[in-house]
Amino acid sequence: MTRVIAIANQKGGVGKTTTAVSLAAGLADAGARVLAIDLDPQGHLTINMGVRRPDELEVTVYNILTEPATEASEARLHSDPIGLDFLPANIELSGAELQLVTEFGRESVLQEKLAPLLPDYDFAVIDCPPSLGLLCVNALVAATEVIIPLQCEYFGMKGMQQLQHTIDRVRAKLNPHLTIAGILPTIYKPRTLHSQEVLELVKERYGAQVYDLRIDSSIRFAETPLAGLSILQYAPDSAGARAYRTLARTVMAAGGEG
Amino acid sequence: MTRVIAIANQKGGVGKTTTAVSLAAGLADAGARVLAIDLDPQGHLTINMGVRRPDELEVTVYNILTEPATEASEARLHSDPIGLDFLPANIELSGAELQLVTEFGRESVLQEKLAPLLPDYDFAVIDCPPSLGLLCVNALVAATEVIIPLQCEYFGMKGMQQLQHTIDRVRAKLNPHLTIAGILPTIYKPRTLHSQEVLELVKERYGAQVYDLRIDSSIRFAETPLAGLSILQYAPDSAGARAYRTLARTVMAAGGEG
Ligand SMILES: Nc1ncnc2c1ncn2[C@@H]1O[C@H](COP(=O)(O)OP(=O)(O)OP(=O)(O)O)[C@@H](O)[C@H]1O
Ligand SMILES: Nc1ncnc2c1ncn2[C@@H]1O[C@H](COP(=O)(O)OP(=O)(O)OP(=O)(O)O)[C@@H](O)[C@H]1O
Ligand SMILES: [Mg+2]
Ligand SMILES: [Mg+2]
Repeated sequence: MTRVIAIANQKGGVGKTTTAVSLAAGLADAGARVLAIDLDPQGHLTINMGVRRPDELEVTVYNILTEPATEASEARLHSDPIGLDFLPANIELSGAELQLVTEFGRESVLQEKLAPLLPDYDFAVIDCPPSLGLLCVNALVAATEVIIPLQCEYFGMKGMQQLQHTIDRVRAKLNPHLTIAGILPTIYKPRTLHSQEVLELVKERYGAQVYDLRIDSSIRFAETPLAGLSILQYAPDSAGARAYRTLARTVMAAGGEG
Repeated sequence: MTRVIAIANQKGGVGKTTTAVSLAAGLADAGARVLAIDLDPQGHLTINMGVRRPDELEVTVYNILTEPATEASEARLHSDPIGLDFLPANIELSGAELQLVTEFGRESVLQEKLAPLLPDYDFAVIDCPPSLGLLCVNALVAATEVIIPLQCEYFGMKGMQQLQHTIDRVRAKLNPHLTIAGILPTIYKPRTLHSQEVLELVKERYGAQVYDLRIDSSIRFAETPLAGLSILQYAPDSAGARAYRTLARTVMAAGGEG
């Protein structure tokens, strides 16, 4: 049974794409067969996989979601350096939410389209846009588990309740098996009191749901999309690469109980 | 004529809310009458104005946009320490986009609702969510000008073309007077080559549209929402406060030519 991990948080700029790319790369690095899925019209995961001009792609996730006859495999691309397959996105995807609104079963279109593809993989990792709309809900319905990147700043904390509420509603109505794999502290600034205070608050409030590791802030992360690589290839001996390798090992060891 | 400034960029976490709050505070500090407007369901501008529990508010921007009988003045609140009025938002606002989809003139609901209120103010500053959906389009239709915060990282640059394309379409079809007041480099990390390289690329590509100032990265910004203050009150002598005061002066001096 393929584990499908959604990387979600409606707060912008907290490291969703970076986590999706780095975790997917870490799982592939450890020998797993991995499919990364870009569900954000910004197409940042697609860019990070080395696609220079996402807007020139013929078939993307947009076509999969809005064209019944288009199969997910038709959009599938491969990143040699990172060692995994991915389903790309571009700005066309921003039209999908409006188009899906009136469809029957609009929340499970992605799940249905992925079903024939998933047996080829051990893991699928979905990068979500910064909102809780239909694209994000489609990811949560298709997912077996959710990882929530949480930037260690005050604004980063404020959206958590709303996100957990959305996950609870999806679990109750659409996907009873959905679990929260964990909350991942990201862009942590060790030399600031603010990051420490926020992390302590998050651990107090969410306890064991918070991974026992954190991703420290490093400019190396911002450089990786330019190279079309994940942090594991771009700066293999960096603290960031080590942290995401640890996350990948933790995720693999959890074996899906979430 | 009230100048209405939308702070927009679909990329998440680039400093939209921080710029909206800091600029509005800077304009108020300089003696202007200012209305800040929260158009993001995350309600972060509302939280930054000192509202501890936005979800408990009776009347918000959501009601203004979806209830014809509700006037904008009914949602108006005031921040004493920052010295301005604001229209709050909370998560209910995430339902507005779907509700507006089938309305006639759905793009100009905000503009119509603001019209009776604007004569009380010299400036209105609108904080946009991290997307280019109907909420953002409503802001661009109501606005006289747009300020684009741009984080000096590779991902920060990639959305610019799409944003300019959306602004062009709004100008062509809905709001012929809309101008780009400027592109504001934010969260600049002076000790990194990456920030310098990205800023140079942005200045090369967008020339005079880029403000001749930049907002350097500082953890003080992340602390301000906790205090319900802008950087101008929270750390008045900091580089960040000085930079946003300079921005406010630049905006006032431009007098609306954009
Ligand atoms: N640990 C880190 N340290 C420093 N910078 C980071 C880190 N993780 C990500 N970044 C950088 O911070 C910015 C935001 O990260 P990213 O784009 O992955 O967030 P996101 O949540 O996917 O944003 P969006 O909400 O727009 O989709 C990017 O420029 C990225 O390169
Ligand atoms: N110049 C700065 N230096 C350091 N941190 C900053 C700066 N400006 C903003 N921040 C912090 O970075 C984070 C993102 O900023 P902010 O929330 O204002 O961005 P945004 O574009 O409004 O995000 P969203 O897309 O989620 O609405 C916040 O924690 C904020 O406090
Ligand atoms: Mg992203
Ligand atoms: Mg914001």
